[in-house]
Amino acid sequence: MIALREVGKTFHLGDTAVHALRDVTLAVREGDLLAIMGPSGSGKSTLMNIIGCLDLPDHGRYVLEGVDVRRLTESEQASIRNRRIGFVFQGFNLIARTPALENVELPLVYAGVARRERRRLATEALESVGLGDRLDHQPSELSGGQQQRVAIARAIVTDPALLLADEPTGALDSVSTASVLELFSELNAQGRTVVLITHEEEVSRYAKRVVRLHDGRVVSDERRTGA
Amino acid sequence: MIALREVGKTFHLGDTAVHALRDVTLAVREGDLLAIMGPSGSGKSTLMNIIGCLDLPDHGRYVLEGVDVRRLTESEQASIRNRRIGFVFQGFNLIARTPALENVELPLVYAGVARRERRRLATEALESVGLGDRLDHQPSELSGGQQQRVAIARAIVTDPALLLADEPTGALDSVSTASVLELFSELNAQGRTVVLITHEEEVSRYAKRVVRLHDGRVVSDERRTGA
Ligand SMILES: Nc1ncnc2c1ncn2[C@@H]1O[C@H](COP(=O)(O)OP(=O)(O)OP(=O)(O)O)[C@@H](O)[C@H]1O
Ligand SMILES: Nc1ncnc2c1ncn2[C@@H]1O[C@H](COP(=O)(O)OP(=O)(O)OP(=O)(O)O)[C@@H](O)[C@H]1O
Ligand SMILES: [Mg+2]
Ligand SMILES: [Mg+2]
Repeated sequence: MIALREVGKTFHLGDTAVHALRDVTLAVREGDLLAIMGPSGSGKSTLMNIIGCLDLPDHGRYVLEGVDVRRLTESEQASIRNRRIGFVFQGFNLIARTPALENVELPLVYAGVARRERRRLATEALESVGLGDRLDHQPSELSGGQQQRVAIARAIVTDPALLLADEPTGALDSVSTASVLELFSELNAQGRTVVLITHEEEVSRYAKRVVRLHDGRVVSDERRTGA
Repeated sequence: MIALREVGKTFHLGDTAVHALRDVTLAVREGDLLAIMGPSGSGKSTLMNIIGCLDLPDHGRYVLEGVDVRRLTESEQASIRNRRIGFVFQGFNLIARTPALENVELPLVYAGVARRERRRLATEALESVGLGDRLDHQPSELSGGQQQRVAIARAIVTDPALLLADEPTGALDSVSTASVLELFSELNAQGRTVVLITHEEEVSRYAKRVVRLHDGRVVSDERRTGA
């Protein structure tokens, strides 16, 4: 489903170059449940942005469902993102001054879903993360963990084929963390591909495979047996 | 140093009321190293905002260093915050499009510190959190964990009497986490009062005392022996 080959990404700031990713070769099969781990600054979020077509590699190739993403137009990339991928961003990226329910409906708006059905699906998604009583709260009226759960609800509301989640339980206590990871396992059991970025071993335990990054390179890639 | 008595805080949204804090009685001595724990939505950040004079209680009293905060004017509250308290916010709250170094210098600007000395202290603070090579990066050019470390450097740069940190290691790997907590322990050993909000037991282990919140109330308050 996902095939990255010798992918590199370099950021330029004035005359210094930051090699965020170097020579990353990674294949993810449909239905995989993958954890990407590594120290702060090792390139995990950069890798997720490339996988999710939010950014393009400077070197190497990225083939997504058989198509080289460099061949896609901007609007084709946007269309893939909106209809096939659910994102949980490290910073949540909720829309300010907009209630939780509307934030979660947003991907359904892009997908052209009718208002009543959007409302129903978004409400269900928020209930599944324990926020049924916070539908009308705006992000600034929610705790950190509640904002993160709104971001999670938004990522799963379109029932995406590929779920990319960057530190999805970072702001959550252990009870909410377990319940969110159960939710992801369930999506995966239904055939969805799930990629989780995390620095917590507790979270990686839900994964079937763990890829570790260090300084922009893959340093280990282990499939777990009996996971 | 800090004395909260039967403090309550209620948020009103339309006609529903959210009781974020109820009847919180808490005293913190100078030099204490306190961890505040509790589930998502239990009132931890709200409590920190009140302790840091960013918000006022609706009920009860808050006496900070012998003064009832309701007697302080807006500018007196601002002055206490700027000169005596260092904050690490759950959302980091860095200034966009502004380099890390300038973000960290900001509290020193308020304190009237001269330019050359500000530059020196801010550089030192950033080096102490491992970001000596990221001084000119803006927040959008930094990883999640790097942004969090900039927020930490900013909180400690004025060497504050009281350090309030909301989930200060949430985005950090275990190596950076340990190094940040060592830094806080060191500040505490020098006599600074440190209050950490966390949902991670690993972090609470550095504390001398653990206060647990649930639904806006204090449900336990334990001093650790031999910590
Ligand atoms: N401005 C606001 N308006 C309305 N409700 C609010 C507001 N701020 C916070 N709340 C509510 O108050 C409660 C406590 O919020 P708080 O941010 O203190 O929780 P927390 O313990 O820090 O949670 P977390 O661990 O998720 O960060 C939550 O239920 C939240 O929805
Ligand atoms: N827009 C940018 N401009 C310059 N450098 C950048 C930019 N974005 C990221 N970087 C740098 O690239 C490196 C990798 O960043 P990335 O966000 O992928 O790390 P990460 O593994 O997600 O870290 P964390 O665990 O702290 O979130 C970091 O050293 C960062 O400073
Ligand atoms: Mg990241
Ligand atoms: Mg909070």
